[in-house]
Amino acid sequence: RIPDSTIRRLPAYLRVLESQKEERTTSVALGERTGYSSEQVRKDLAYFGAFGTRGVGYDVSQLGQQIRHILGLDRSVTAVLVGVGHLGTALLRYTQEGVRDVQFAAALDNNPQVIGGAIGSIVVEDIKHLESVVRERKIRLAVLTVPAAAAESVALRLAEAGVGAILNFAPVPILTDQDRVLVQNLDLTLEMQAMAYFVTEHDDL
Amino acid sequence: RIPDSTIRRLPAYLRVLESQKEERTTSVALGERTGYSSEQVRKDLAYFGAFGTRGVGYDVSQLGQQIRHILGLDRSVTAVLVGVGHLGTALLRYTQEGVRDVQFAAALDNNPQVIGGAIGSIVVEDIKHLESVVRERKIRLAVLTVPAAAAESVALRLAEAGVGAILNFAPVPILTDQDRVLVQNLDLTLEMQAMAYFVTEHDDL
Ligand SMILES: NC(=O)c1ccc[n+]([C@@H]2O[C@H](COP(=O)([O-])OP(=O)(O)OC[C@H]3O[C@@H](n4cnc5c(N)ncnc54)[C@H](O)[C@@H]3O)[C@@H](O)[C@H]2O)c1
Ligand SMILES: NC(=O)c1ccc[n+]([C@@H]2O[C@H](COP(=O)([O-])OP(=O)(O)OC[C@H]3O[C@@H](n4cnc5c(N)ncnc54)[C@H](O)[C@@H]3O)[C@@H](O)[C@H]2O)c1
Repeated sequence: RIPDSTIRRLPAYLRVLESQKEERTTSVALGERTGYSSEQVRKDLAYFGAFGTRGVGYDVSQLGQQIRHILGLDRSVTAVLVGVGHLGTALLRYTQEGVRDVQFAAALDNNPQVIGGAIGSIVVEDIKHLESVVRERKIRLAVLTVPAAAAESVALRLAEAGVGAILNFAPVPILTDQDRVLVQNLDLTLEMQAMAYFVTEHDDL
Repeated sequence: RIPDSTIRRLPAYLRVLESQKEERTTSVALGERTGYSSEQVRKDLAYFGAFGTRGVGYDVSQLGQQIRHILGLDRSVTAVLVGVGHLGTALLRYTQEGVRDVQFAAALDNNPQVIGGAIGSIVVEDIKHLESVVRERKIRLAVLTVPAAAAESVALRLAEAGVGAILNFAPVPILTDQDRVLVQNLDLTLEMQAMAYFVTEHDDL
């Protein structure tokens, strides 16, 4: 079995491989462009039998296909987005611009002024249809971009309707006392905090 | 010196510590709530001398303060956001909602209909003032949420004005042939891809 922490790094390797023009790459090059050490890259790739050839490295297109297969991207993943406000709209538009491997099959909201509007090819539907949308379209993944106050109640409905994972942007923990649904909390300010370190002066630690 | 990969994990530990009610925690608990292994947590914390007490763990408030100091969060970091569209607006609002450690000191756009508008306490300014805004307010960090076509030219102006790091959301690489300014590319669909793995069926790998 491949460790979860390795799986979480694979999309970053895939991004680099897909934006690369050369036919071959090395663990050092992949490391530099993703921020991981070259040992970490070698270790991760070895889990699924990609060892590369000493002195020559890895074949870019073959490695990309291997990672796509592992992530299940060769079988397209459908997701539902709930909360079509500023962040939700930006995400819906972004996943329809160019080749993004995850497509939204539905977008839900509770505001009558938002319901019925189109974002690219997706028409926003009323959240009252959440259960039937998730079941009929076999949706396994949800992205939650509702205000903090609505997050837990919407997450409970998604879990009961059968999603397997939720990417949560609301700044509150959700579904904390169960472990059937995978919850990933994302905080864009965390990225900013990490960068703050690199631009502020430091006394000797 | 603390390795960059450790620094990148510290904000995630800080989030967990700050949402914790208990007075003590352990590397296992921190690992579970952030997704890293407990060995990784112990190794990271040991870099700055936080060893915890065997069997008792770490003091939550003390560890939080240590991490805040290392990340330079006890000296507030000011940032500029460029491109006040859907994503930019969501980020500006979010960083003003509750205690977020990074504050935006300015928001810039080139659309006359956006300039002069207020998002919380921030009034959007014209991007033609980029240089003077960065210099006069001593801004070291920039967040780029402009369309792909504008990303490189805006990034060059930010670099020349003196920012030290850019968090880039546009789906194109920027400032690739220099290494004075730190660039971090962020792709929210990467998180979705990693989660897709956990919800799709896998043949034996
Ligand atoms: N994690 C991060 O880094 C980050 C960054 C920006 C925003 N956020 C968070 O993301 C969320 C969305 O932010 P935004 O700026 O897009 O907010 P917004 O107010 O623009 O959008 C919220 C949307 O959710 C809808 N909504 C509200 N209650 C609902 C419910 N019960 N069911 C269905 N839809 C509902 C609203 O109609 C609206 O369209 C907020 O929780 C915010 O704190 C997080
Ligand atoms: N990385 C990700 O996961 C992710 C997710 C969503 C969106 N995006 C990207 O983020 C960017 C913003 O997305 P959005 O949905 O908010 O787009 P948007 O069109 O709503 O916003 C873009 C804003 O930039 C401004 N702008 C355009 N050219 C400019 C220039 N030269 N100088 C200053 N301002 C300028 C526009 O006036 C507008 O306000 C896009 O590049 C999009 O692809 C990335």
